[in-house]
Amino acid sequence: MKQVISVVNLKGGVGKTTTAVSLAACWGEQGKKVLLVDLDPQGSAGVCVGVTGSGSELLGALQNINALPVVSTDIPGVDLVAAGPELAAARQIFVDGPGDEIFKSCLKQTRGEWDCVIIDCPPSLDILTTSALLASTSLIIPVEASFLGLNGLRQMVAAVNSIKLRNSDLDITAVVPCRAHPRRRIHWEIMDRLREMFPGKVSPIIHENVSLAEAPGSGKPVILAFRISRGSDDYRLVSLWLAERVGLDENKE
Amino acid sequence: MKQVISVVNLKGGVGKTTTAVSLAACWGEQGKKVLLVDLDPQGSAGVCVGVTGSGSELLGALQNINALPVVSTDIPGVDLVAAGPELAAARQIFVDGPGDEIFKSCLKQTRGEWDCVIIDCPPSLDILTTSALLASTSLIIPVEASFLGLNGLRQMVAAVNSIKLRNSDLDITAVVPCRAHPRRRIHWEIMDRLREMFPGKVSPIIHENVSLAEAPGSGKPVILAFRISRGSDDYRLVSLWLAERVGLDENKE
Ligand SMILES: Nc1ncnc2c1ncn2[C@@H]1O[C@H](COP(=O)(O)OP(=O)(O)OP(=O)(O)O)[C@@H](O)[C@H]1O
Ligand SMILES: Nc1ncnc2c1ncn2[C@@H]1O[C@H](COP(=O)(O)OP(=O)(O)OP(=O)(O)O)[C@@H](O)[C@H]1O
Ligand SMILES: [Mg+2]
Ligand SMILES: [Mg+2]
Repeated sequence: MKQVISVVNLKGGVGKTTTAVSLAACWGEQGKKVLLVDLDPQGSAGVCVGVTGSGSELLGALQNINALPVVSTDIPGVDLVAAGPELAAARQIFVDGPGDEIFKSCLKQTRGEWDCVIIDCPPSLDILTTSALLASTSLIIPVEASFLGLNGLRQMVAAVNSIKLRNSDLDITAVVPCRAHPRRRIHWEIMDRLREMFPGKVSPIIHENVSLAEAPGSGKPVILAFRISRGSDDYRLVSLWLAERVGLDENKE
Repeated sequence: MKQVISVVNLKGGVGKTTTAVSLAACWGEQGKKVLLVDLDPQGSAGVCVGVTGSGSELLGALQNINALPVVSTDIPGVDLVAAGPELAAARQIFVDGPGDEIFKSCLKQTRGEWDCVIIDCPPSLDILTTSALLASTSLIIPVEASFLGLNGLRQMVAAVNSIKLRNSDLDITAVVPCRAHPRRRIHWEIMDRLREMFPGKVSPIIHENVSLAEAPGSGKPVILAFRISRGSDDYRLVSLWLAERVGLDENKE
């Protein structure tokens, strides 16, 4: 069973899209085949890999319970399911009940030779995020080391625990500290709290770094836009730390 | 007609809550009376003023179309309508149609001597944000000077234009550049774009500053937690720049 990994956090602007796109690109660089699914109507993940769309094809696939519309990208090893503003209509169409299982069956019908699927989620606990959680085997939670970030994290954990009743495979694999300022006192206070809440699951940190703020403007992930940069180093390290935890390091032979 | 100001942006983590809370506190300091309404189930605005809640009272008021539940805070001049995780249920209950006008009629029934109402919105274009837009006379859009931020802004503007058909009072009053890094090249590129898109409406900038990252942990707005700080200076300046634009500078006598 290939790994389905959701990158999720109710708190906005913590680095979900940056993490989903960077991990997909790093694992692609290491020879893996990755399907990157954008479930955020903002379509940020697509923008980061140079693909913009309206979201109507993805919405159509969900409405008809078909295979997801997959496009190739310029990023080695990475395919994309693009989103866009029209995807927001899914929130009205699939109001709860069995509606949140639709995405999982669309994903099952989607044919391709991928080692893993990475899903970029929107900043809310709505039907789109719930659908991703129901289809996933593991979760990566990017967290900004901030007080408001901790507040959102508690709500996130409560939501995950209630989804686990319907999807027993689901597990929080890692918490990734993003946009980190290690010279701020608050950084260490929050890191201590994260290690208490998620022992053994806190990854190496991703520093706040201009390469990560500028990469989306080039339509390329940071490891292609700024090969030698703090952003690239940090994500390469985290991608290796995570690979064994999501079962990507086994040799395919 | 007292001003009803929504602080809104689909993009997450740009500084909506920080801006809503800081403006309320600054105008309170200048002798105004402000009602701060938290419409985000994360309840971040409440956390910033030392009040946490479940959101069940606000949800109840919306369900029964009653006056909003107002509590006082330790912040001079500022009252609060608190949110919390249970507010998320409103998304399922008021699925579109007249459901999004409910908040406006609850606000009309809410009695109090306020000079203005400030609404902190969640990072999505859902029923909660739409409800706020329908009840508002002016909009403040915090923006992080980033490429992904611009992408979300275009969607935001399209959504506002469609709401204007139902609420002709609505107007984008200001775009507030938040978490700014003026030493980055990308900052100036994006600022130029913002001034083209919103001529005359771009406020002075709010710098990225540790005081604003740490203030929420104290349960106080930055002007009370760190009286002398970059964060306080920046928001005091922006609050004065905005006061005349939202009609708060007229003397009440
Ligand atoms: N480590 C970093 N250093 C500097 N900038 C970063 C870093 N990580 C992300 N960013 C920038 O911060 C902004 C927020 O990141 P991103 O969009 O990935 O967060 P998100 O959680 O996906 O946001 P949303 O909640 O809107 O989906 C983006 O402009 C991004 O370019
Ligand atoms: N100018 C600033 N300098 C440093 N940190 C800031 C600044 N403005 C906001 N922050 C911090 O950045 C994080 C995001 O800000 P905030 O929560 O206000 O954004 P938001 O748009 O309300 O987020 P959400 O989309 O989750 O509602 C918070 O931890 C906040 O403390
Ligand atoms: Mg995102
Ligand atoms: Mg907020």
